[in-house]
Amino acid sequence: MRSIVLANQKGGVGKTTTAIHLAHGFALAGHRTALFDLDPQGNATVAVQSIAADAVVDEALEGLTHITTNLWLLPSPGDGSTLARGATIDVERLKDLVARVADRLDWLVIDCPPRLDDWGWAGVQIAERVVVPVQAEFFAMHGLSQMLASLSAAAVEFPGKAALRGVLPTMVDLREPVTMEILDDLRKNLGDQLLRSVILRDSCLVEAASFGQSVFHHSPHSKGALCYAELVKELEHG
Amino acid sequence: MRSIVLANQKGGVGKTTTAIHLAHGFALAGHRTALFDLDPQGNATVAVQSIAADAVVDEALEGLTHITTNLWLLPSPGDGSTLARGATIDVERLKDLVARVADRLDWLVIDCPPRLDDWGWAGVQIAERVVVPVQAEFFAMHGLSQMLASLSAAAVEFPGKAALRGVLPTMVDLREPVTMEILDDLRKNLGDQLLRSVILRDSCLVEAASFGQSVFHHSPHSKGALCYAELVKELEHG
Ligand SMILES: Nc1ncnc2c1ncn2[C@@H]1O[C@H](COP(=O)(O)OP(=O)(O)OP(=O)(O)O)[C@@H](O)[C@H]1O
Ligand SMILES: Nc1ncnc2c1ncn2[C@@H]1O[C@H](COP(=O)(O)OP(=O)(O)OP(=O)(O)O)[C@@H](O)[C@H]1O
Ligand SMILES: [Mg+2]
Ligand SMILES: [Mg+2]
Repeated sequence: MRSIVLANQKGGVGKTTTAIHLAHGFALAGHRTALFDLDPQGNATVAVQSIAADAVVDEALEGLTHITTNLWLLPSPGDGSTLARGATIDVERLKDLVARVADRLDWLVIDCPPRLDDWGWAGVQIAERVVVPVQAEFFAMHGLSQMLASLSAAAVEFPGKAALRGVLPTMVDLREPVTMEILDDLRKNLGDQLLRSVILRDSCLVEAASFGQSVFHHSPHSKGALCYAELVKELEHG
Repeated sequence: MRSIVLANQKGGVGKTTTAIHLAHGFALAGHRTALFDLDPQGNATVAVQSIAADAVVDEALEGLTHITTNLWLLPSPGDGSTLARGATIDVERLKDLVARVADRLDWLVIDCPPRLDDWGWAGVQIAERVVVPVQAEFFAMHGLSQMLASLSAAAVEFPGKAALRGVLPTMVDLREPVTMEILDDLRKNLGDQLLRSVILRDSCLVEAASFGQSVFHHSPHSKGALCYAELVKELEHG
């Protein structure tokens, strides 16, 4: 089983949107996949509510919810209420679950909250590799170097985990003139640490989430669907 | 002294951008203002580094940094490193500071991290009023109702604090056809809880932040500057 966590302490950069579409993309490609929602806010859990459509969903797997063909979900730990903060995470129990499902899954995709708190830190220590979504904006590099430094430290603290798979530019708006300049900058600064794929800004992605669907069902020919399909391929072959 | 906190558990909705421009806006309007950066990530602290330009900045105020005319800063508590997580917050000491500066300031503006953790919760309990920035997107209402429920609970737990001043649509992109529909929806659902002001999407805001400046200096005639000027007026008279 290969595992990948979406992590960035910056808020609203597309961690959840990417986690959902990687998980569904791997599943559609025929890989048995689990999506772990480690964010008490539960955005990923909500956004896949209607993903099943007409699929048969009754294959038990260690208490994970079977949500569509080839795809299981570990739902969000919180009821999402901010008054449920301080819900303590049992990392050992989580590692245990990962160990139990490892031989029955091909892929594990993990969504984290922003600010790398306990839940985010747990996500980083149970995943072999990390993808860091980043907005193609001026401000992106500042928080990014901090984030990459933290991941290097994590990779030392948790041998075999938290290795950087790559940085993923998200919400890329080609109507904004500075965007190409920023992508160039990212390539110069990151070299091979920058993934080949880029996720273009596409309101179909937002719309799909509001229907509890992935864009692969909701708008399969949209920019969002095409970009995430590319990313799935890139990570399959990585 | 009037106090306002920017809070929303959702990431990347414009809390920091709004906090900076409210603080600078009040200062430019002649009000003595403090900006408290309660986010260990320190985005606000970084984004005002060059705000001083040529202003005289030497008026001591209880250990706050005098950053430009009429504007003081309580810098971020973290060095921003995610490895500094678990830095414990001393809420009593923070309340103490607020009490000491109250008679020498007209406005206090507080920036919070996403996910209403300890630092966010502290922000909510030291501010009389809360502004909740929200992206004008399909998904916005879901997290918002949760957020407003948490704030109602906070207002009960901390009498005289955490009263909702209003919800502020941010990053409003008039090129997106569904935007007007979403704003209409917000107005229907929220009524008077929705502020009159709306912050349009404007890359000048991102650019200004990358120079450590506010848009009022960097691009004073931009959409971003005009929108935030409107918001400052609305809150001054509220
Ligand atoms: N490529 C895209 N084009 C347009 N909108 C997008 C795109 N990717 C994500 N979004 C939208 O931007 C918002 C933020 O995305 P998302 O929730 O995935 O970010 P996040 O990093 O998980 O946020 P948080 O830090 O709060 O967990 C959502 O409303 C989402 O639907
Ligand atoms: N009106 C706007 N137009 C264009 N870009 C904007 C606008 N408001 C904010 N941004 C940009 O969007 C990104 C997120 O904004 P910001 O950092 O203020 O959100 P936040 O809610 O404080 O995020 P976090 O949850 O990580 O603290 C930043 O790069 C910022 O420069
Ligand atoms: Mg998320
Ligand atoms: Mg912020």
